[in-house]
Amino acid sequence: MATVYSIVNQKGGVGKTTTAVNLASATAMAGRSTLLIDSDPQANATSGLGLRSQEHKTLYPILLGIEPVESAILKTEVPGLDLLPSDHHLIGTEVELVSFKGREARLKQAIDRLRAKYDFIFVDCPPSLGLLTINALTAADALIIPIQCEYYALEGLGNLLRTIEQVDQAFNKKLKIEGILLTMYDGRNNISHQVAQEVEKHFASQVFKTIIPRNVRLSEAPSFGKPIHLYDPTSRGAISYQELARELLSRSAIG
Amino acid sequence: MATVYSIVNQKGGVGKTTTAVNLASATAMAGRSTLLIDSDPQANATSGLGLRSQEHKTLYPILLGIEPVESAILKTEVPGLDLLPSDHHLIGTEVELVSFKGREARLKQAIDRLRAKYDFIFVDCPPSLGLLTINALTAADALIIPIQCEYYALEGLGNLLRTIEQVDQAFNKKLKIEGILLTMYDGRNNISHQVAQEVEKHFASQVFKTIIPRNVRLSEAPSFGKPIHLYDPTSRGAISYQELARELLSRSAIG
Ligand SMILES: Nc1ncnc2c1ncn2[C@@H]1O[C@H](COP(=O)(O)OP(=O)(O)OP(=O)(O)O)[C@@H](O)[C@H]1O
Ligand SMILES: Nc1ncnc2c1ncn2[C@@H]1O[C@H](COP(=O)(O)OP(=O)(O)OP(=O)(O)O)[C@@H](O)[C@H]1O
Ligand SMILES: [Mg+2]
Ligand SMILES: [Mg+2]
Repeated sequence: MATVYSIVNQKGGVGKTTTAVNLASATAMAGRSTLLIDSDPQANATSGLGLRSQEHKTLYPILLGIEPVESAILKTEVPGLDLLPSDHHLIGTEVELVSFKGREARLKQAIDRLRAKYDFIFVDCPPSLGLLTINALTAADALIIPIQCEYYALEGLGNLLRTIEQVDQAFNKKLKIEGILLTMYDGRNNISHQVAQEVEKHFASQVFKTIIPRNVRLSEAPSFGKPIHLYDPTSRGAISYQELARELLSRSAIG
Repeated sequence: MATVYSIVNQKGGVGKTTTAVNLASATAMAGRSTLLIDSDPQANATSGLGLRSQEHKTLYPILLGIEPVESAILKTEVPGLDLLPSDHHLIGTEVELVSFKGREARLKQAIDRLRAKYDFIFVDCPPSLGLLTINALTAADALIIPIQCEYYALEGLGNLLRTIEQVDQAFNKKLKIEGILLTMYDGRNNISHQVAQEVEKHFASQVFKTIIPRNVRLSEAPSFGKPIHLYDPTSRGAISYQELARELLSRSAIG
């Protein structure tokens, strides 16, 4: 049975998609069958894996109940990694789902049909606390929260934890935080040190030991439609996401 | 009469808030009376100017029509720059305003009462295309679109232009794009060159001549609650935002 991780943070540009694409491909390369669900209308995770959303079925008709979830799943270039793509129509769900009964659990219903087929399911989220993110919080077993090592990224953490608490009580009693992931860490600048220290002080045991460094190869890989392990497997970016996958696997092995 | 500029892009972390705070303070320091409106529930522009939103009235009761807009305006440390702050309650407007008549024009109604008092009004937006951003598009005379010089940031441009077109036809006939602003440009890496060339190829005359370089001082300034001109006036970040203000002023002088 799959463990479902949602990758969330309403602060923009903190590395949600980069983490979703590269962590999912690292668990697949470690032999665990993995599904990545792109629930962001920007469809960055979809193009980051080299797929064009205009050519395929996407999450949009699945959430509206028009298509069965199995019909939208695509194979990717990474053996063992499938993708459920997104496209810009997903912007409409924020309004169209408002009148649906159980609107916050549409994604959960779709995912529950797939759990038996995968070891891991990851969900990439948009930078907001709207209905798409609430669906991802309701569907998840655990959350991965990327935090960029910058000042503004610290500010949003309070709002996010408040929202997680509300979803936990209302829709998903077993929801837990798997870990807070420090991203774009640049040892040469003070701000990175300060933010990392601040996060470790407040969240100690919930912070992943793996820290993702700022590495230009990670920002180049999406323009080739490849995860970092296929674009530049010896880069610091690739090594750090493999370390993260090992850390996650060792936790779930015990779990 | 003020010109109203909204700073928009649903892609996260592209430099909307950094542009809002530093461009608004640069126009104020050039002697133009300026108001910055923070319409992002993350309230980064509010803290970037050293103010704590918990202690003041914010945009939230203004949009709901409970308080007059004048009552929430604060002076900042920068002479000639006022702020209309935000706080996390603003997340609620996306749902609470849905049943209001003219819900997309609530911000415009508030701003129209202030136009006579300022030369420039800037609106910082959240990273989404929801009701808060639609309000900012409806209220604006012109748009400033920051684009990070990274691959994923290029992808979202199509969606944004589609939404602008829809708002233009439905709610704001005179809306125009003032300019596309290239941000976090790093001359040492290929991606920055490629993205800048791509944007200039497609949008030629609409791209600001000023390019904002990646400059660590810009990411340090918010932790001191100061715009770059007060934190490090001789930094490349400060100089580039002053250049941008001059470019904007020279356009509006002719306009
Ligand atoms: N560790 C890193 N080193 C260098 N660049 C990175 C790193 N992680 C992410 N990036 C780049 O930073 C930008 C933001 O990352 P990404 O798009 O993954 O964030 P996000 O949280 O998914 O953004 P959004 O909020 O828009 O969904 C992208 O251009 C990405 O390529
Ligand atoms: N030119 C720059 N050089 C270096 N760092 C920058 C620059 N511009 C912005 N930053 C930093 O990058 C991060 C993202 O910028 P910012 O928060 O302004 O983007 P945003 O588009 O407002 O994000 P959001 O989508 O969450 O509202 C911040 O930590 C900011 O300090
Ligand atoms: Mg993303
Ligand atoms: Mg912002």
